[in-house]
Amino acid sequence: MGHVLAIVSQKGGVGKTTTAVNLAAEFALRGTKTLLVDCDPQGAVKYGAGLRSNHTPYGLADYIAGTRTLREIILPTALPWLRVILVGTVTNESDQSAFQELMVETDLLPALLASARERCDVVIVDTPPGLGGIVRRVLAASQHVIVPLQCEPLALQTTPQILRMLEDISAVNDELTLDGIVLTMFDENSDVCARVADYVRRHLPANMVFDMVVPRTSAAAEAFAAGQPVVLRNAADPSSRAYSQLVTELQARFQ
Amino acid sequence: MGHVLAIVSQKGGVGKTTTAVNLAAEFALRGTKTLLVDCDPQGAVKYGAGLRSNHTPYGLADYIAGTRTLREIILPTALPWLRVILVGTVTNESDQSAFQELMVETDLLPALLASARERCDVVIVDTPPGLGGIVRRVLAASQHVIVPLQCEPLALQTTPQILRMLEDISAVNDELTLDGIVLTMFDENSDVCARVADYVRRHLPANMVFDMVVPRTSAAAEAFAAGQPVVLRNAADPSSRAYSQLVTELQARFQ
Ligand SMILES: Nc1ncnc2c1ncn2[C@@H]1O[C@H](COP(=O)(O)OP(=O)(O)OP(=O)(O)O)[C@@H](O)[C@H]1O
Ligand SMILES: Nc1ncnc2c1ncn2[C@@H]1O[C@H](COP(=O)(O)OP(=O)(O)OP(=O)(O)O)[C@@H](O)[C@H]1O
Ligand SMILES: [Mg+2]
Ligand SMILES: [Mg+2]
Repeated sequence: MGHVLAIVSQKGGVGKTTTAVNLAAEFALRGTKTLLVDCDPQGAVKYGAGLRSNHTPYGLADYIAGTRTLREIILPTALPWLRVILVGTVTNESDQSAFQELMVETDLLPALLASARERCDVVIVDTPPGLGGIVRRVLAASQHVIVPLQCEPLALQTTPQILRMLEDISAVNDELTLDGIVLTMFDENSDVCARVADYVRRHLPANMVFDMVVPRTSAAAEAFAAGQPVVLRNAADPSSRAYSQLVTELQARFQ
Repeated sequence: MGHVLAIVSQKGGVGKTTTAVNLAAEFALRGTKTLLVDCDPQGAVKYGAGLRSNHTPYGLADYIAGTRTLREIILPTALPWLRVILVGTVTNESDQSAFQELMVETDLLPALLASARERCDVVIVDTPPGLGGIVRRVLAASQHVIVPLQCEPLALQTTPQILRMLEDISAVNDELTLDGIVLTMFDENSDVCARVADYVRRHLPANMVFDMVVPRTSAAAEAFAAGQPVVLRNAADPSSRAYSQLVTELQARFQ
């Protein structure tokens, strides 16, 4: 039985999508059968997961609306062991509230994640920022969760919000484990970053924060322009090595 | 009659809150009667608007729920001409979906913004990331809108989504004007940034993108740790000067 790993944060722009696509790619590079699911109507996974250029635009939104089958929305990527489910055609709609409402009500999402873990070793789920209904539903169906934390004061100040939510959801899903907080976009030349990282390590339990840190690198940001995860595009980049280290740790835990 | 200016983006972490608090503070520094309203349940305005340390936790969520009056939620700040309405106690709740549903249904939000523009010269509204129902309601009640665009490939790729929404809303609110896209967190040492900025200027109409650019500076990020807008805390910082330039342009338009 595989594991469903959700990537969540109360704050926007902290590296959820970057973390999701790179963990998925790194697991797949190691021969782990991996599925990456995009639950964010913004649909950013599409731009970073190494899809073929002629892929269909359909995805999760089309499946839960009943207009596409599961087989039609599971897409191959540049990696043999990585499949992706995009968020789908909701990305092109200017009113995304219908998708959000459906995601909160439908049983198709938990069923999809449950059956995916039967066929895959790891299912990684990217989520929209905030503590909305989509994130709640995804967490209720997950066994693992990672919270990327950008090393900036504002991201730190709102972190209690997501930790409170995780506590709340654990009450209804006793399988849910917080694997940890991953410090992202760490700039070694910035005092601000160093202070935030130091504060997090001093004030949170040691096992709640991963030792590795994802550095801010131009290769990580540029990878989205090239449509590929940085671990695939530039394995030697410090951000790739950090994600590789994170996967080594996760593999040990998922045994 | 004052103007309601909404700060929106489909993407998270692009500088919406930073732009909202600094525009509000800069208008107030110039003697413009300004109200800053936080509609994002994450409640980040609280950390950057220069509030007094003993302020109440109540705000918009408490007002639309009927538990607090308007007078109780309008807070003074370090600046005489700046008042703030926080998002309120929803920030402490692990389930924020009730707030989101109420915001989409209530008439109290449009009524609040309409009456605020009668008493103030400028009302600036911070919003949650994405194209959800809260953003839609705020845009329906606004006359002006600014879209911060972080100079990174992924932010650029998802920009058509917010432009589509703005077109959609303009059909129901003919007062709504897109004042422009503001390039944020511009790092002059980064090729990625330069390429994104250049692409934006070449592919969008010239009047759609402000000439000024907000540079990435540590003072702007640190300002949130100090609880004050950077224009107030460090007026000489390049990010402060950029926001000051933006206000000069907006003042000319709002005449
Ligand atoms: N290690 C890194 N180095 C440099 N840039 C990074 C790194 N990680 C993420 N980024 C960039 O930072 C921005 C935000 O990252 P990303 O989009 O992954 O965050 P997110 O939390 O998924 O955002 P959203 O809230 O919009 O879903 C993107 O432009 C991304 O390319
Ligand atoms: N000009 C700047 N220079 C340096 N850091 C900046 C600048 N503008 C914003 N930041 C930092 O970038 C991060 C994201 O900015 P901010 O929180 O304002 O974006 P947002 O769009 O409001 O995010 P969210 O989607 O979570 O609401 C914050 O940590 C902020 O301090
Ligand atoms: Mg994302
Ligand atoms: Mg914000």
